[in-house]
Amino acid sequence: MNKTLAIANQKGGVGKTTTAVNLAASLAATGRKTLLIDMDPQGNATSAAGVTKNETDTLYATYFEGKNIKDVIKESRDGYSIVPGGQELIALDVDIRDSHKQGFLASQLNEVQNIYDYTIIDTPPTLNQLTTEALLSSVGTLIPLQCEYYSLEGLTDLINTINALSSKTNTNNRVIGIIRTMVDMRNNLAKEVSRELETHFEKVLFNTLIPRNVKLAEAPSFGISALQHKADSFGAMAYLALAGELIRRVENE
Amino acid sequence: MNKTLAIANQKGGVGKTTTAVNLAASLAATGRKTLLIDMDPQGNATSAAGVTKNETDTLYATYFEGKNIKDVIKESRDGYSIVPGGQELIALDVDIRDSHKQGFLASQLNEVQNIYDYTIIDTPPTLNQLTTEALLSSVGTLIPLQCEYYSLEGLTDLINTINALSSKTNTNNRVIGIIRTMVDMRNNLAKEVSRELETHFEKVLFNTLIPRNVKLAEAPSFGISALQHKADSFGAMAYLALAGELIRRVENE
Ligand SMILES: Nc1ncnc2c1ncn2[C@@H]1O[C@H](COP(=O)(O)OP(=O)(O)OP(=O)(O)O)[C@@H](O)[C@H]1O
Ligand SMILES: Nc1ncnc2c1ncn2[C@@H]1O[C@H](COP(=O)(O)OP(=O)(O)OP(=O)(O)O)[C@@H](O)[C@H]1O
Ligand SMILES: [Mg+2]
Ligand SMILES: [Mg+2]
Repeated sequence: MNKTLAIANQKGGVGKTTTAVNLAASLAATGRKTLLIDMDPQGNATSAAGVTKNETDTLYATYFEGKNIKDVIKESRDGYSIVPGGQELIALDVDIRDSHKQGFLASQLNEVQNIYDYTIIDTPPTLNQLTTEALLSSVGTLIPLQCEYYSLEGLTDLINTINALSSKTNTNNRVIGIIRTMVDMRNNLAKEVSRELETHFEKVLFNTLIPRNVKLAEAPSFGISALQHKADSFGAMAYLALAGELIRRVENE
Repeated sequence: MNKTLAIANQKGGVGKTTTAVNLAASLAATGRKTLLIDMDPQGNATSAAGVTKNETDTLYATYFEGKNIKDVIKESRDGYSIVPGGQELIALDVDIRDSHKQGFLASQLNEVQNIYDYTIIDTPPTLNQLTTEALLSSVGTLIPLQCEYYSLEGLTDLINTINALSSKTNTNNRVIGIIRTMVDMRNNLAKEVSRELETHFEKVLFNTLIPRNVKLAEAPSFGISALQHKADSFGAMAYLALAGELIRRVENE
């Protein structure tokens, strides 16, 4: 039943990694077998999963050294599995373009198709080959978005890029939802942007709002999700609610 | 006297564009002739300067069409000039690598060397050819940083990358300073990270703290800086203070 979902937005710092990690932990908490793939050279999701960066194999080993993806999978402390990321992924970004090996990740993921219920892919803040691999491998994309001006500005381009890629390569990735992150409804800017989103993107907008909550920013320094760090925090509960909303959207199709 | 400074950090959403735009406006307010270069395909600095994106020439025209950089410069409403950015810069990123044209921006900037006192370059959240061009053209780099775990994690790598690039290409770019942005000293995480920075990076840390202030997030939707939007806001005053600190560091050498 493996549903592969990409978390993407070329706007930086909108909560892609925070969403990937806390969604994976929440899905695992509902008993669904979940794999997280860190496609970002920064490797933030890898540290958030409690795995030491740059000391463990990444997709570099499966791409250049012929290792099987199953051999690089590590276990987080939150009940989900992870394929680590790190600086060496930059070499993949260059070689996939130069050798025209687009689609490499999709064929790797076939190996684990029957093991997981969900595969979540965290991507870097740029539409490079690594992000393209994630989009090509997915049946759906989640777009985390801050309710601020610069984020709103790039949204339409991003949705067009995702749709154009699917039709060009005849793959079936589509935007499953927009997630409003770090929301502080006390300020007018957030309310205004949120209203714009409700007017123009109503069908794809998730109802769950993720509030700004310091527990979400603290948790990665302990290598765990907010669910483990402080289960009753507003941040942890919001991501559990988001997981519930995602399950309804994806499993009831 | 033109001092060319890059604003860089591959961590997304740390306030690179907000710093570039508000620093340019503050330097202009002190009577220094300032040029802002938007090297980001997102083009956020271009909209913040009140210039309509994708309707005006970018460095694409100077790179592929032989236009002179002086012909693409526009005026902001804040008293600084800007070379616009936008999606078409992605073509430069690919061609600079493929045709080994590193150093193109530095030679373009020679044309305007005697016109400006400061040139500020905003970069995308990734260490690609566009960011490399900015680093190769600069005498100094400013690193905006959020006082949070993921930002701190990538800092040492970033500083090493900047220094390695300078020694490899025999250029004289160095890290002039780290700027703490979106600081909310009410929360312990920010205090803790700030203390870490003071212990390990004291010599390069700017004293000026940029507080989280909604006026900074509102201003770009009007195409102006916070200085114009609300001059007495904490955000606008912090960037004026930062410009003062930068001037002392750079001009008193
Ligand atoms: N809801 C939230 N409340 C408080 N802090 C948050 C929240 N979501 C994310 N953060 C913090 O904001 C910063 C940016 O989030 P994050 O790194 O997840 O974004 P990103 O989109 O993955 O960034 P990048 O573009 O660099 O990959 C991080 O320091 C994170 O801890
Ligand atoms: N001091 C501040 N107070 C409040 N909001 C801020 C502040 N600095 C930046 N912001 C807002 O935070 C978001 C991220 O800032 P900004 O876009 O400048 O970061 P960036 O590093 O340029 O992002 P990218 O990595 O996408 O280029 C923006 O919506 C911006 O308006
Ligand atoms: Mg991330
Ligand atoms: Mg920016």
